[in-house]
Amino acid sequence: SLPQYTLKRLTEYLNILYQLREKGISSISSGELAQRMNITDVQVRKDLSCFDSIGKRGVGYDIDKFISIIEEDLGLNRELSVIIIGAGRLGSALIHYKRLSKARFRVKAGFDIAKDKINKTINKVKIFSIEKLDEYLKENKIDIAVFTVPEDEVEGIMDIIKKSDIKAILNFSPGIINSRENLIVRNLDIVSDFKILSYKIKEKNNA
Amino acid sequence: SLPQYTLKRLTEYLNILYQLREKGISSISSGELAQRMNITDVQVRKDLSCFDSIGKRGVGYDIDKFISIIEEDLGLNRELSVIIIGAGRLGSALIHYKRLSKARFRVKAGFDIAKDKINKTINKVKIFSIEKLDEYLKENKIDIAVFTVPEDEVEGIMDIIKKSDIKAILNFSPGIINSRENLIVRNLDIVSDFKILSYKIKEKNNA
Ligand SMILES: NC(=O)c1ccc[n+]([C@@H]2O[C@H](COP(=O)([O-])OP(=O)(O)OC[C@H]3O[C@@H](n4cnc5c(N)ncnc54)[C@H](O)[C@@H]3O)[C@@H](O)[C@H]2O)c1
Ligand SMILES: NC(=O)c1ccc[n+]([C@@H]2O[C@H](COP(=O)([O-])OP(=O)(O)OC[C@H]3O[C@@H](n4cnc5c(N)ncnc54)[C@H](O)[C@@H]3O)[C@@H](O)[C@H]2O)c1
Repeated sequence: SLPQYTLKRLTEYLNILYQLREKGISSISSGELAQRMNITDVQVRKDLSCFDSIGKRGVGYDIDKFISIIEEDLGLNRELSVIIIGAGRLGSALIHYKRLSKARFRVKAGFDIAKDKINKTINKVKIFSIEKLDEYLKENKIDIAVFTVPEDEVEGIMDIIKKSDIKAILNFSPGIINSRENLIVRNLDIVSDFKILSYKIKEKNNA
Repeated sequence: SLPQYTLKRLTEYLNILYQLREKGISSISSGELAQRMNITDVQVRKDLSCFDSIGKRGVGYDIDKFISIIEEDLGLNRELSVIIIGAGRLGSALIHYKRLSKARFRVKAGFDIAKDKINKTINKVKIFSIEKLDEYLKENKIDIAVFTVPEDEVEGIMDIIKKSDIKAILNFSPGIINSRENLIVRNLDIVSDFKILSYKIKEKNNA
């Protein structure tokens, strides 16, 4: 089982590798990957030591092979179905986000409470009333639910999700939802990324 | 200088600590923090060993003290000014996001190209024409620029940002912007979080 931060790094390697492949570049050394990631060569090679078939050190890693090995390891060789709960600004940004479907995460439906959003179609995704969520999940296999609703609405929606076969939640709503035995939860707060920038700005000012 | 992943963990500790403080809890042990973070006790204590004034092991860390030490270390004891470039779905979600201003990141202005968005005010933030960005940055001290524009627009906007005194970019637009000597860049792609969920779902299915 991959540690949390190796997992995160692997998704970041993927982003760099896709970009290089698009430019027609076919191989990359661990040193160059480390430089682009702003981490040590040692760290990169440590991460890749779990994959013995990636390629030879020194010669550089073959990018296509590298990509397919990480994708396979992350389980990205299949489609995962997604619903967006709360089709507001953030929810609709995700429904429109092309990279999501390119990465094979299919948004199957959205749910909302507002009359002017229900029964509309956004980027081919139908928005249903939140009242229909329970029934929808009985009739449709959904892997991931995304929460983009106001904070107070989370608890009520969690009651429905917990009874369903949904495997994981990506939570953008304020408040931490705890993972439980049958439900993987990832809480995302963009403020953390601002705080990381705040530290780096402070560091640079002190330099 | 804190390593990348310690930095990320510190922001995550903060989120947990705020939540506990709101519930009126005044102390927490490294073991309990580790459990909530789903990481090892060893990792937590290793991260906190850089802060010798946090508190005694065994007794648990005082939450108020813990919070103020991390906040100080991350440079969060001051306001940072932010502009949002691209006031669409994602950009306006950030302009409305209350937690951002609570964490003292002040959105001073937005910029856009669409006639129906320019000269509007969203959540007290004025949206200017992108044509005015150059001049605005000469007259206003801005710390962080957020990019929430379509991919092809990034390069032209980068030309303006590079000439200004902006210290850091938080980039949501597709494509990786490389950090350079005088500019800190953080590229964020929510697809990575979906990929992490994909791995955890695959792992659970295999268990
Ligand atoms: N995690 C982050 O980094 C981050 C960033 C921005 C916003 N947010 C949060 O995400 C949430 C959404 O932000 P937004 O800007 O899109 O707000 P929004 O108001 O545009 O969207 C919220 C949507 O949820 C709908 N809704 C309300 N109650 C509902 C319910 N019970 N069931 C289904 N839908 C319901 C609303 O009708 C609306 O369409 C907010 O809580 C905001 O604080 C988080
Ligand atoms: N990183 C992520 O995880 C993530 C998630 C969702 C969307 N996105 C990306 O973020 C971007 C914005 O997404 P969105 O859903 O808000 O799209 P949107 O179309 O609602 O918003 C884009 C805004 O940029 C404006 N714009 C276009 N050209 C401009 C220019 N030259 N200068 C200033 N403003 C300009 C548009 O008028 C529009 O208001 C897209 O590129 C999208 O792919 C990234």
